[in-house]
Amino acid sequence: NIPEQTLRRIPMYHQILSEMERKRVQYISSKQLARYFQVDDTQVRKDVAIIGYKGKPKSGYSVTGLKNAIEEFLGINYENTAILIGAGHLGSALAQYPGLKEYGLKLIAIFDNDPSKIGNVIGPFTILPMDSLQRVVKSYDIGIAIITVPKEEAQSVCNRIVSLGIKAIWNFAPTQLSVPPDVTVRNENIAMGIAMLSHYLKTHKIQ
Amino acid sequence: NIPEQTLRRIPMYHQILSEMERKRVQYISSKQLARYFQVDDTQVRKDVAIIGYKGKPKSGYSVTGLKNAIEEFLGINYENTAILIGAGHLGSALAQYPGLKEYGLKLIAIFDNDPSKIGNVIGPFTILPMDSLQRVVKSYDIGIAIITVPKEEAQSVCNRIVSLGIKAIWNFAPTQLSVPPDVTVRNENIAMGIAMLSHYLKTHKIQ
Ligand SMILES: NC(=O)c1ccc[n+]([C@@H]2O[C@H](COP(=O)([O-])OP(=O)(O)OC[C@H]3O[C@@H](n4cnc5c(N)ncnc54)[C@H](O)[C@@H]3O)[C@@H](O)[C@H]2O)c1
Ligand SMILES: NC(=O)c1ccc[n+]([C@@H]2O[C@H](COP(=O)([O-])OP(=O)(O)OC[C@H]3O[C@@H](n4cnc5c(N)ncnc54)[C@H](O)[C@@H]3O)[C@@H](O)[C@H]2O)c1
Repeated sequence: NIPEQTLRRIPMYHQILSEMERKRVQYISSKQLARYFQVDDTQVRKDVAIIGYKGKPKSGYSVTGLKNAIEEFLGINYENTAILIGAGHLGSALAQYPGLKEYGLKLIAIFDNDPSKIGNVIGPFTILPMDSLQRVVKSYDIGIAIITVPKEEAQSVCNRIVSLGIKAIWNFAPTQLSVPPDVTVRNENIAMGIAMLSHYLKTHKIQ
Repeated sequence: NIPEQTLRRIPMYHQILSEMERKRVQYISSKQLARYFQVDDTQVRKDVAIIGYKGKPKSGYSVTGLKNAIEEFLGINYENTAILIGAGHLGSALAQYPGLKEYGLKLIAIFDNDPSKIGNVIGPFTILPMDSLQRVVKSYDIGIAIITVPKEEAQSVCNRIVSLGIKAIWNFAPTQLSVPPDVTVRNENIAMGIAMLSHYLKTHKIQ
């Protein structure tokens, strides 16, 4: 199993390498990469070994080579199809976010149980009722379900998704979902961000 | 310095304990808590020591006691005042999110540089122009700035915020911000979530 710290760095490496590529930089050393993360360059070399990139010329890693290796490692070249449930504030922001596609996530449809929202259009999507969930999941071989419903509703929505055979859930509701062992849940908990910032401010308060 | 893994778990402990409190559960053992995170109960005991909670009766930790200790540790009882820059899809979802308040973040004002947005209302906020940034930051002693502008604009917005004396930045734009050493940046990178899910699907593909 890959350490979470490494997995956390990998999309950031990808971000940095994409910006380097845009600026036509050809090579980057492990020392230069390490500076972005306040880690030691041996840690960067360990991460690169986990990614499975072999190139190591004297002048450092090839920016394009390492970036492509990351895309291969993350599987973002294989398009993952996704559905989104909960077309509220956050759901509609995500549905219109071009960044999803950049990371290989192809959103197919969005669902909601509010009759006043069903039939409305968000970007290229028409909000569908929950009873058409089964039809869409079956005909598109959906890999990922994104949950952006209120936390009280999240478990029951999750149960429905799991019963349709979806194996990966991206959960934005601030609650722990219980799922069978062959299903993975990735929680996005914005409290994490607030907690880190307020802890920093509290410990650095110049009073 | 606290390990990131521990800091990642702490808001989740808070979430679980709040739900237990709602269900009137009085005590919880380190073994029970450990089950939520697939960690060993000695790791939970280490985390609780970092949080600074001393209570350890035979029947486990007091749910309310540990929850309050976490709130103290995270500083979420001290209200942190915040401003948000970039009233687009994500910015307006965040501005209307009641979860910010629950974690002690008091949003004071939202700003944008698009003339067609300035003056519009989102929830309780009127979108302000960037020229009134200085006035608001000075009169409210702002602790945190939330950046939800496109990534090409993020560094210049960040420079402006830092020049006004703000020490904590919550950055949603997928780019690395460079800041002076006494400023902390918390990056929310949704690519991380997509990367973990697509990596899981790729390695568990049932062909
Ligand atoms: N808004 C944010 O910035 C933000 C940030 C982080 C996390 N979250 C979390 O994301 C979730 C969504 O937040 P929001 O602000 O978009 O809320 P919201 O109320 O604007 O949207 C929720 C949507 O879910 C729909 N819904 C409710 N129950 C449903 C069900 N059983 N089946 C299908 N659809 C259902 C509602 O009709 C509504 O459209 C919440 O759990 C929230 O805590 C929100
Ligand atoms: N929408 C999402 O779900 C989502 C998810 C993750 C990350 N992000 C990131 O968050 C940021 C915002 O995304 P969005 O989808 O809300 O974009 P958006 O285009 O809807 O909103 C951006 C807003 O920033 C304003 N702006 C641009 N330059 C500015 C400047 N110099 N000063 C002040 N305001 C300025 C624009 O007028 C606009 O209102 C982007 O960097 C994006 O990559 C978005």
